[in-house]
Amino acid sequence: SRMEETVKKTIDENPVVVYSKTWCSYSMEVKALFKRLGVEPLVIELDELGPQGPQLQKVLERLTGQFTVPNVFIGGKHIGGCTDTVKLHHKGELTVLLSEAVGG
Amino acid sequence: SRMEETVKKTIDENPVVVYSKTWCSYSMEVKALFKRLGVEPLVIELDELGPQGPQLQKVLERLTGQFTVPNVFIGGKHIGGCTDTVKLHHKGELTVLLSEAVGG
Ligand SMILES: N[C@@H](CCC(=O)N[C@@H](CS)C(=O)NCC(=O)O)C(=O)O
Ligand SMILES: N[C@@H](CCC(=O)N[C@@H](CS)C(=O)NCC(=O)O)C(=O)O
Ligand code: FES
Repeated sequence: SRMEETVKKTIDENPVVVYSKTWCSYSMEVKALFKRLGVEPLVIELDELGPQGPQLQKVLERLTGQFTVPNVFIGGKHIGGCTDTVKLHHKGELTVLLSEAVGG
Repeated sequence: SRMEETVKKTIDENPVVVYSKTWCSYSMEVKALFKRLGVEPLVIELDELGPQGPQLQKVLERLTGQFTVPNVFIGGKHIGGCTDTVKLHHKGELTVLLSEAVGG
């Protein structure tokens, strides 16, 4: 669908993408982690898109199997949610992924 | 207001009360913590109450200064949110409050 193409394009063209909800603490945590690492992800707040928000969430579910927020992509790859991203960071793997994606 | 009276009554009559949202991970975390401690709070899911949900959130804000979920009460006292409850637990104070409230 058109929306699926838009999401794929967004994920491919931006090194770090976070689909989020403004009032969700898990989304805030992931955004704060990237900020601490000096990375500025492209953040898409699903609750600020009106009816397109829930539609986008369904598209993300079709593409990744994950309906929930935050939904994180690095270097075009689906990473997962907040707990997945934090786990990668604790293993020292997040900065590696980020430098590959952002370093280009 | 009537709703304020209902909330005050609920908080006074139940040793542990959590105002929550079903799909919120912070609310899930606080509910899971109580479960691990063998406590069964009265859980009120604000997103299952229709239009009363947001009204209740406003009443909780008027009574406690806190609009966000989870909103936790123990022994009739306002505790705060997820981070507040977890902090009390780490300090060893949560189980003391719980045994006073639940012990009766
Ligand atoms: N373990 C996941 C949990 C994700 C999750 O359950 N997110 C909630 C909000 S905190 C969600 O998306 N619920 C459904 C929704 O809000 O549409 C993570 O760390 O990201
Ligand atoms: N530090 C607070 C954060 C609470 C918070 O921001 N909660 C969010 C959901 S995770 C909220 O209630 N947002 C507004 C809303 O959902 O109505 C806590 O630990 O409980
Ligand atoms: S909505 Fe509460 S942690 Fe996401």
